[in-house]
Amino acid sequence: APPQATIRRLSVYLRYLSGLENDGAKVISSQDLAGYLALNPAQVRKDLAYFGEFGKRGVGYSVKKLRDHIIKILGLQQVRKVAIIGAGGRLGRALALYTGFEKRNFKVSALFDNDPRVIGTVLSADAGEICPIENLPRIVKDRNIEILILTVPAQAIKEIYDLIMLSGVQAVLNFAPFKLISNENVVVNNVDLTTELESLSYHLRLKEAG
Amino acid sequence: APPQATIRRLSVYLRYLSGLENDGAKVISSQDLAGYLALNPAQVRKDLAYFGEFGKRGVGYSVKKLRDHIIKILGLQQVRKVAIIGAGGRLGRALALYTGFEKRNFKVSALFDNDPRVIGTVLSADAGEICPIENLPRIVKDRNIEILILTVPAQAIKEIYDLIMLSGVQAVLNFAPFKLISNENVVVNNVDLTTELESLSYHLRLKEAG
Ligand SMILES: NC(=O)c1ccc[n+]([C@@H]2O[C@H](COP(=O)([O-])OP(=O)(O)OC[C@H]3O[C@@H](n4cnc5c(N)ncnc54)[C@H](O)[C@@H]3O)[C@@H](O)[C@H]2O)c1
Ligand SMILES: NC(=O)c1ccc[n+]([C@@H]2O[C@H](COP(=O)([O-])OP(=O)(O)OC[C@H]3O[C@@H](n4cnc5c(N)ncnc54)[C@H](O)[C@@H]3O)[C@@H](O)[C@H]2O)c1
Repeated sequence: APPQATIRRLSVYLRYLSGLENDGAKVISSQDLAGYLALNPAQVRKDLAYFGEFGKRGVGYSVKKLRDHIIKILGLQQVRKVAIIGAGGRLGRALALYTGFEKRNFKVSALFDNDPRVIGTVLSADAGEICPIENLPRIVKDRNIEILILTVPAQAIKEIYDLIMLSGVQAVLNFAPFKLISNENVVVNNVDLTTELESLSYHLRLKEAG
Repeated sequence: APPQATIRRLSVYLRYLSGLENDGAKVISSQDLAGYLALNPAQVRKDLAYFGEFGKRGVGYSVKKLRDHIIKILGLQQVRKVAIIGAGGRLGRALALYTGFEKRNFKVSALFDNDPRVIGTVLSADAGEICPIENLPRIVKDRNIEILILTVPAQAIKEIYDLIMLSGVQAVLNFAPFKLISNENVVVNNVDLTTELESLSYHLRLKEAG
């Protein structure tokens, strides 16, 4: 099976190919694709070969065909409905109002929180009002939510874990600094923005050490 | 040199070891560290061996020593000052007000934007008022800013690129969906939150395909 890093690079290729198609480009070589993205051409070829894309020697890949294929591989032909837990908070609100998700086929379709002061607030027409967290299982089923985004404090993760499992959702994107583990029913991606800063700090230290 | 993925796992080990130390644990085996984090014990040992940490056979690693060592490896003994460009926007504002960064030694010390309606706003006492983007090079030097966080639209990246290079900053965390490439002076981490959703969509498609 292709590694996680290959799947993430597919998203980067997709974004670039979409730009190329808009500009009217018909073909692209692994050399050019790699050059623009500061990647290794052999790595690009290896990533695409996992999915049977080998390109034509000396010509490269068809921009349209490759783009359409990556869209299918990532399952992006249909709209994926997303819900945000902690939508009354700072990060939750920023994600709920972000128009960039819809451009790439993710639609924020439900919002949840446990703070009575924010329940009932309407952040956007599509997502409707912020619902109480107890209604999560019912609303996930009613609105066919496929992905839950967690923007609650780390200590709240344990409180809502059972509700998440009860809801039947199969994918979770967790922003709390607490590693939530995938199981056979739910795949979890953990994003810790502070880890991103720590990885930059590592490089700063290397420069300091000379 | 250790791979990027090893550096990111160090952050995860650090977070877990800090919790253990708070609970009074003295030693931990690679088995237990891996078990709790759903990782492979051999991977944990390999990650730590890059930095000369081998643990004692049958006993494991000293929690305190290992934690202190990882803090040094990641360069987290001192406070790293951070500035946010696009601080008047939704994501920028959420990051500017986030108290979690300071707990891990990152201090938001300057805010920038180009929208006259938000310039002069004070989001937090530490960061001061939102400054005009033209003042970036001077303020980065005056306040010893080491990391820039970019939360501007993708098309604004080209506009501010020269100012970023002029500022002399050595590390950038970019949230705009536009791959900014590292060079010999500036290391860049690109975070595309939509790519996180696309990687989850890939797993959803695999389940759909059965
Ligand atoms: N704000 C950021 O930029 C940022 C950056 C990195 C990480 N994070 C992480 O994202 C999470 C949210 O951060 P924030 O700054 O938005 O915090 P916040 O306090 O502004 O928002 C948290 C929200 O979660 C809600 N909540 C708490 N417990 C809940 C529960 N049991 N069920 C439903 N809702 C619940 C709260 O009512 C609140 O609206 C935290 O885990 C934080 O560590 C945030
Ligand atoms: N909001 C989110 O949850 C989210 C999620 C994923 C990605 N992003 C990305 O993060 C970035 C910010 O998103 P947002 O939703 O906060 O947008 P936003 O429009 O709310 O904020 C953008 C801010 O950047 C400022 N800006 C624009 N051009 C500038 C320039 N040349 N110099 C300085 N400041 C400038 C604007 O004045 C505004 O305050 C975008 O690239 C977006 O794609 C945001």
